[in-house]
Amino acid sequence: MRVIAVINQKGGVGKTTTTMNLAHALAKKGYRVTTIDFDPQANLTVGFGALVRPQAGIGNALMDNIPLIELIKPVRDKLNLLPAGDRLGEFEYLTEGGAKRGFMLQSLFTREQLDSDFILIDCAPTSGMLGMNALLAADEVMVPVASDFYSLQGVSRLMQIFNYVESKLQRRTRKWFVLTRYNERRKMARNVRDQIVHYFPQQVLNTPIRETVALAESPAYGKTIFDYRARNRGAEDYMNLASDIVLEQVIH
Amino acid sequence: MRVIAVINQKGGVGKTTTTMNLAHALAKKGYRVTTIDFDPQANLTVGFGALVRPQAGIGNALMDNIPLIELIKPVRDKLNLLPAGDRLGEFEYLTEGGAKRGFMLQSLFTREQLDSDFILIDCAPTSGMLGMNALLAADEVMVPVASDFYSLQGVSRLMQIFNYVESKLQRRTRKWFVLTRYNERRKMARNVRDQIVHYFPQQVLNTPIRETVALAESPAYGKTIFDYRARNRGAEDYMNLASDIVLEQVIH
Ligand SMILES: Nc1ncnc2c1ncn2[C@@H]1O[C@H](COP(=O)(O)OP(=O)(O)OP(=O)(O)O)[C@@H](O)[C@H]1O
Ligand SMILES: Nc1ncnc2c1ncn2[C@@H]1O[C@H](COP(=O)(O)OP(=O)(O)OP(=O)(O)O)[C@@H](O)[C@H]1O
Ligand SMILES: [Mg+2]
Ligand SMILES: [Mg+2]
Repeated sequence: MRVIAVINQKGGVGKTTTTMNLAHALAKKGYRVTTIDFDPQANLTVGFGALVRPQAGIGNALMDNIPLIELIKPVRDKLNLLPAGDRLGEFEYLTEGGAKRGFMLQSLFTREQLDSDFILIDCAPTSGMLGMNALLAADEVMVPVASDFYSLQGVSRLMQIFNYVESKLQRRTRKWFVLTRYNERRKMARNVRDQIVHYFPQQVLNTPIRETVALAESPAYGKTIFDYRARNRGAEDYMNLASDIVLEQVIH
Repeated sequence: MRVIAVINQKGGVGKTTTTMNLAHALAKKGYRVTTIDFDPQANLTVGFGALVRPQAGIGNALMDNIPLIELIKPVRDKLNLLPAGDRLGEFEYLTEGGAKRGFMLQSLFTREQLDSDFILIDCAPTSGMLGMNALLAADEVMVPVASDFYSLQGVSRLMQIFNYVESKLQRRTRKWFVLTRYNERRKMARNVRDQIVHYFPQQVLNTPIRETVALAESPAYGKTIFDYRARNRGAEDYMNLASDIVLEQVIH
């Protein structure tokens, strides 16, 4: 079972778009996938067409000890979603519990075995309590990097945070980078790709996800790219990214 | 003096790009402007070319009571910046102080008069402590709305948060919306514009900021669009947006 946290504290770099579409691509390849919407804004839940009001989700598992089995919803064939739920915002600002608050998601996974080939955790654009919990619960981290300057800046800050946490806790997670919102014709996009490949050799997944309007449209219909436009290049890119993560194919 | 918080908890919608370029446009029109980088990620500070390490900023004013006068840096003619500073991340997770923690920025403004025609506060993509402080310290709110579905979704959630806070505190701020990353040829962009104008009549500023690669490139050089490509359409859009906010020109 591979537990992958999709993390980048920079906003709007494609964390949710990647979690949703990569998850569906892996499911289409036959893997059993569970996605966790770990953002109180619940974009992933909405994107799958799975939002209801009120809703219980990962927030309630953490705050109210509701068993995961009662919260997980099948959203596609071989693809399950643990929605954000209405209490996740409170969890972010939980004050009691001291340092072990960072381990609550990890303990949840230990207590309640999730039966999946892949678990993908869609994170919020913050590096606080939610980000810490995701990092500590995961064995691998996937960092979507949009093809612009602030995104690149965000990566170096993120790496400092990871290195600090990992040295304190004597643990290491594997890191993968995904180029998102990529436009080969833009010099800036090529620069960002070159910088990321330079600083993280053997860690940048092979397929850049190109800027494609259908990827932005599909969540408006509660659909993944595979539901919405299965032969679109956005579907092709995410299917190729799924092969990349399975086979660990990186840019050389 | 107009105190405007640039707020949207959705990531990557153009808060920082708008704060930086709108501020410079207003300064070029002769207004005295102070910008506040209220995001621990310090994108605004970097975008102006004003980041140094270590750096004291608004976080230190709030946490250490350093006077603002010692922290404010002139960054352009008639344009000052109060950088994020290294302690702002801690302020976000401050636990002592109870409910009045939300009023700390407001009290700071009351105690230390900032002498400006406009104060623009660039906010982080979160709706926690930082967002609350900005909302309560400002008289007006500017909401950049990127031209896609999740951005639109984010607006309705943001409005619920504003309405809740404002009814509790019996106060109202003026709200402005700015269409960002706009592409007239995309149906989705036109839909987002139509929805925002429909739900917020008289509140959507007249000039949509078009998707323009120079706007994404300029911060890589520590430049605003006016420093980088002054005759570019990105500069034109932000200069027009500056007229819109001064004259309160909205889409009808
Ligand atoms: N490859 C792409 N092509 C076109 N649009 C994209 C692409 N990737 C993402 N987008 C759009 O860009 C916006 C930001 O993407 P998304 O919401 O997935 O980012 P995020 O990192 O999850 O944001 P947040 O930090 O707010 O959680 C969305 O409207 C999305 O539909
Ligand atoms: N009109 C535009 N044209 C082209 N690129 C743009 C435009 N507006 C913003 N961008 C780019 O989109 C990305 C997101 O913009 P920006 O960082 O200003 O958003 P933000 O809302 O401040 O993000 P965050 O939530 O992370 O603080 C940046 O790389 C920026 O350069
Ligand atoms: Mg997201
Ligand atoms: Mg920003």
